Amino acid sequence: KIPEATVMRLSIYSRYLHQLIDDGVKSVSSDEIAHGVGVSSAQVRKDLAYFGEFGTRGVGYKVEVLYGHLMKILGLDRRWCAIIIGAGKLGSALALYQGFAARGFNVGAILDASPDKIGTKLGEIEVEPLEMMAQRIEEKNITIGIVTVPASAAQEVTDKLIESGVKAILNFSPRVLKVPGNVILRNVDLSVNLEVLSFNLNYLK
Amino acid sequence: KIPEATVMRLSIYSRYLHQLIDDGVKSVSSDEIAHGVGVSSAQVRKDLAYFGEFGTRGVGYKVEVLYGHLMKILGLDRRWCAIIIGAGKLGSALALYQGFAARGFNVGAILDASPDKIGTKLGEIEVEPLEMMAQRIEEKNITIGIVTVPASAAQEVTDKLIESGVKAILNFSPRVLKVPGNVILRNVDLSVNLEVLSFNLNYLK
Ligand SMILES: NC(=O)c1ccc[n+]([C@@H]2O[C@H](COP(=O)([O-])OP(=O)(O)OC[C@H]3O[C@@H](n4cnc5c(N)ncnc54)[C@H](O)[C@@H]3O)[C@@H](O)[C@H]2O)c1
Ligand SMILES: NC(=O)c1ccc[n+]([C@@H]2O[C@H](COP(=O)([O-])OP(=O)(O)OC[C@H]3O[C@@H](n4cnc5c(N)ncnc54)[C@H](O)[C@@H]3O)[C@@H](O)[C@H]2O)c1
Repeated sequence: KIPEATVMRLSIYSRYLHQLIDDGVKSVSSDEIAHGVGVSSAQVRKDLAYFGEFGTRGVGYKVEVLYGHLMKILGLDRRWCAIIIGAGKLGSALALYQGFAARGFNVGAILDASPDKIGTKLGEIEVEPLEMMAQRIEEKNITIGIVTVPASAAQEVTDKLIESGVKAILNFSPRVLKVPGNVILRNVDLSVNLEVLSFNLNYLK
Repeated sequence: KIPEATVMRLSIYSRYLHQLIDDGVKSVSSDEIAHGVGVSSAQVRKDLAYFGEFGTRGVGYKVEVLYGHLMKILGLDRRWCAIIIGAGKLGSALALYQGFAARGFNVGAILDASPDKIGTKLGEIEVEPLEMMAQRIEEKNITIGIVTVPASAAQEVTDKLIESGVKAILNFSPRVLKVPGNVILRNVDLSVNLEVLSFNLNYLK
């Protein structure tokens, strides 16, 4: 099993390599990657070793080749389509966030239960009622459901998403969701970021 | 240097231990913690070993004692106060998120540059103009600045926060910020969570 921290670092390495490509750099060493993203070069080599041999010892890696490999491993050599359930403050901020499209994730539909939200526009997309879920998921080949509803509605919304065919759930609600074994669930709690700050403020004192 | 992934796991262990305290459980083994949060027991022991000896071999850990240690290491044995700059969709969703207060982080003030936002209420707090920054940071002993403004305003807002005395910045804007060496900077990009999903959807295929 690949540690999640490794997958998140691959994402960071790929963004760094993308910057090198923009700057016209042709080859790079693990030391340079390590320095560029703020980890040890041993960590870079360990992370890449999970996926086979990429570079030549002593010569380093060809930037374009390594970048292509990483994007393929992360599944970013294709586009993914997501659906957002809950067009409230968080859901709207995510719907309009340019960072998703830049990494290959499109928002194919945004649904909400409230009449005041249905019919409003978020960028190019119109907020639709929940009844449109199965149709939009099929039409746009949506595999990822993003849950930004209150805790009380989260499990019911998740069950509907899975029934309608999504394969992965990104849950922002403060509720522990139950999903079948063949569905990937990831919970986001932004307070963990604050705890990393409080750890550093406390530890470095 | 403690790996960031270790700090994030300590946060998860502490939440799990909190649940055990609620359930009246008095002692727990590293195997049980590992099983409860979904990592290996070797990982649990390795993470805890960074901070000294906590349990007795063969007997396990006293839940309340270990919980107290972890909260102290994370700096959560005290409360922290944060200020949010940018009362847009994301800033308002963060201002109202109960998860922050539950982990010991209060939002002491919310500022914005736009006249339509100033004077509106988010929960108990009124959105105020940027001129109030230094006063609110001093009055409420604020150490963390949360940046939820557009990329074009992010560096200027960060400079003002640091001038006004914050010690750490949580940046949501898609801009690479420059901060002095004595200020802790953490960038959040929610698309990384989608990439962990695309990795798993791709890898498990
Ligand atoms: N994980 C984090 O770090 C984090 C941060 C901020 C907010 N949150 C959580 O995200 C969720 C949304 O927060 P928000 O500030 O956007 O809240 P909000 O009230 O602004 O938005 C919630 C939206 O969900 C809709 N909704 C309610 N029930 C529904 C249902 N059954 N089906 C479809 N839509 C439904 C509402 O109409 C509303 O538009 C909350 O659960 C909140 O706790 C999490
Ligand atoms: N990191 C992520 O994963 C992620 C996700 C969503 C949004 N974002 C980013 O978060 C930021 C906010 O997104 P949003 O959807 O809330 O946008 P928004 O437009 O709804 O909110 C931005 C707010 O900032 C205020 N503002 C602008 N200039 C300011 C200044 N100089 N000082 C103080 N306030 C100022 C505006 O008045 C507005 O209220 C954007 O940069 C966006 O790209 C990041």
